Amino acid sequence: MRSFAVIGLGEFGFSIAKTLSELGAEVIAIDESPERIKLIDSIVTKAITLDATNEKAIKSVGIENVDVAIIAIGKKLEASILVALMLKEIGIKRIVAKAISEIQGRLLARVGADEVVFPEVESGERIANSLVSSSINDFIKLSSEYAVVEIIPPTEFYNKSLSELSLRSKYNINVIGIRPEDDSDNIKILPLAEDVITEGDMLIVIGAVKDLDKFKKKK
Amino acid sequence: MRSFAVIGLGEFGFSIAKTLSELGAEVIAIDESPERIKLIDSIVTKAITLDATNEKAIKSVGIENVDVAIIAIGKKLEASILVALMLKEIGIKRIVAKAISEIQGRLLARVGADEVVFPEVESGERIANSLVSSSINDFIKLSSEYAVVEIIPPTEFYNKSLSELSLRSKYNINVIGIRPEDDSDNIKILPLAEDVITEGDMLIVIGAVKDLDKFKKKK
Ligand SMILES: Nc1ncnc2c1ncn2[C@@H]1O[C@H](COP(=O)(O)OP(=O)(O)OP(=O)(O)O)[C@@H](O)[C@H]1O
Ligand SMILES: Nc1ncnc2c1ncn2[C@@H]1O[C@H](COP(=O)(O)OP(=O)(O)OP(=O)(O)O)[C@@H](O)[C@H]1O
Repeated sequence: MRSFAVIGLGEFGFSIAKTLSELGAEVIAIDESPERIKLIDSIVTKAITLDATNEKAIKSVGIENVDVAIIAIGKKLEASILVALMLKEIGIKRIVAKAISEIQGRLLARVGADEVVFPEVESGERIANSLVSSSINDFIKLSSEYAVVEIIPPTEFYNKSLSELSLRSKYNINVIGIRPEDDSDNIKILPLAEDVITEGDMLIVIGAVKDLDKFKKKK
Repeated sequence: MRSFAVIGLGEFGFSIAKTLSELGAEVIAIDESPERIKLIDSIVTKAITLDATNEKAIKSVGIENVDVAIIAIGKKLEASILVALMLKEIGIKRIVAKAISEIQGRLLARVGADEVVFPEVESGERIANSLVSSSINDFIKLSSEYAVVEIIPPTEFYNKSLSELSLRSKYNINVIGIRPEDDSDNIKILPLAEDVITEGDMLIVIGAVKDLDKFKKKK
C-alpha cells in the first residue's frame, strides 16, 4: 500500500485525502487553512497546517518519503506551480497535480508534474456522456457493484490458457478482454477459453468489487 | 437526441455544454458573464447572457422546451437554489444540479433537482481509487476507446437467444451481462450463447464507443 501527500484540501483535495484514507493508505494532508486541517485531522495519518510554498516548512514534515504527492491547488496558479517545482526537486517519485486551465496544466507538466488532472472538465465530460446515452440506464449503479478493471497478470499466469487458469471458478472474476503489449489498441474482446496469456498482456476483467479486491490481495 | 440547457459556465458547466454539443445535442447555454458566453457561443446552439435568477429573462429564452436542464452554479448557493426552484415550477422534465456542499445538495433536492452531482468530490474519489489500485493500469484509457453500458434491448430482441441475435457479428458489441428485471442485483455475467433475452432484461454490453453509437442509432 502506497503512501501519499495531499496538498490543498478544497473539495477535490479533501475528497482525495479522505478516499485514500478509507482505502487504507497512509496520507499526509497539508493546507494553509486551519479550518480545513481541523476537518480532516481525524481521518488521515497526519494533517499539517502550513504554506506549501514555504520550502523549509514542507521539507520539515517528511514529505520526501511519500510515493505520490497530489497537488490539489487549483485557483492559485503561482502556488500550484511553485509547489510542483519544489516537490520535483525534493525527488518525489510521482506528482499528480490539479489544473483548472490549459496553461496551468502545461506549466505544471513543464515544472515536473507527472500527471495533470482537470477534475471539473473531466466530470463534466462524464456527466454529459451519461446524459446523452439515454439508453445508459443505471450505468453508475453498475459501477458500484461491479467494476471493469485492467490488471497486470501475475507471472504464474504466463503461457497458460484461460480455461487452465479457471479464474471464474477460482476467483469469480471474468476476463472480458486481453490487451496485447505490442498492439495496445487492439483489445481482444471476449477471448476464448483456449486463449493463452503471454507476458506483457494486460487482462481486462469484470467482477464484483469485493471479488476483485480479494483477487488483488491474493496476487 | 435530447435537448439541454446548461446554466452556469464555470469549468464544469462549460465542459458539459461543450461535450453535449460535440455529441450532437441541442444546447442552450446561459451565464451572466458575457466573457463566458463569448467563449461558448460558436460551440452551442444558443448562448445567452442573462441572470438566471431573473424569472422573466429565463422564461424568454424558450427554456421550458428542453428535456434536461443542468444547473452548474456551485458557489452562489442562493442563486443555485433559486434557479432550481424556478425551473421546477416552469415544468422542466429533468433537473441536474451541481452542489459543492452537503447542505446545498439537500436544498437542491428539496426544491426540485432530480439529481445532484458533486463533481469535485466524485472526481476526487475516482482519482483516489485509481491511485490505490496499483494494478489498475490504463483504466481511464480503456474507458475512452471502449465503454461498458447497460441498454434496454429493443422489442425485436425479446425471446431470442444471444446466438440468434449474433450481436457481435452484426454490430460488433458484446453482451457481458444480463440484468433480470425481477432480480436486479443478480447480474448474469458472461451469459451463454443459448441464453434468451426476456422483456424487462437489461443488457450490459462492452464495445468500442463508435460501435455502441452505431448500434444505438440503428435501434
Ligand atoms: N500555498 C498554499 N499552501 C497550502 N495550502 C494552500 C496554498 N494555497 C492554497 N491552499 C489551499 O488549497 C485549497 C484549494 O484551494 P483552491 O482555492 O485552489 O481551490 P480549488 O482548486 O478551487 O478547490 P476545489 O477543489 O474546492 O474546487 C484551499 O483549501 C487552500 O487553503
Ligand atoms: N445568477 C446567475 N445567472 C447566470 N449565471 C450565473 C449566475 N450565478 C453564477 N453564474 C455563473 O455560473 C458560473 C459558475 O459559477 P460558480 O462561481 O458557482 O462556479 P463554480 O461552480 O465554482 O465553477 P467551476 O465549475 O469552475 O468549479 C460562472 O460562470 C458564473 O458567471
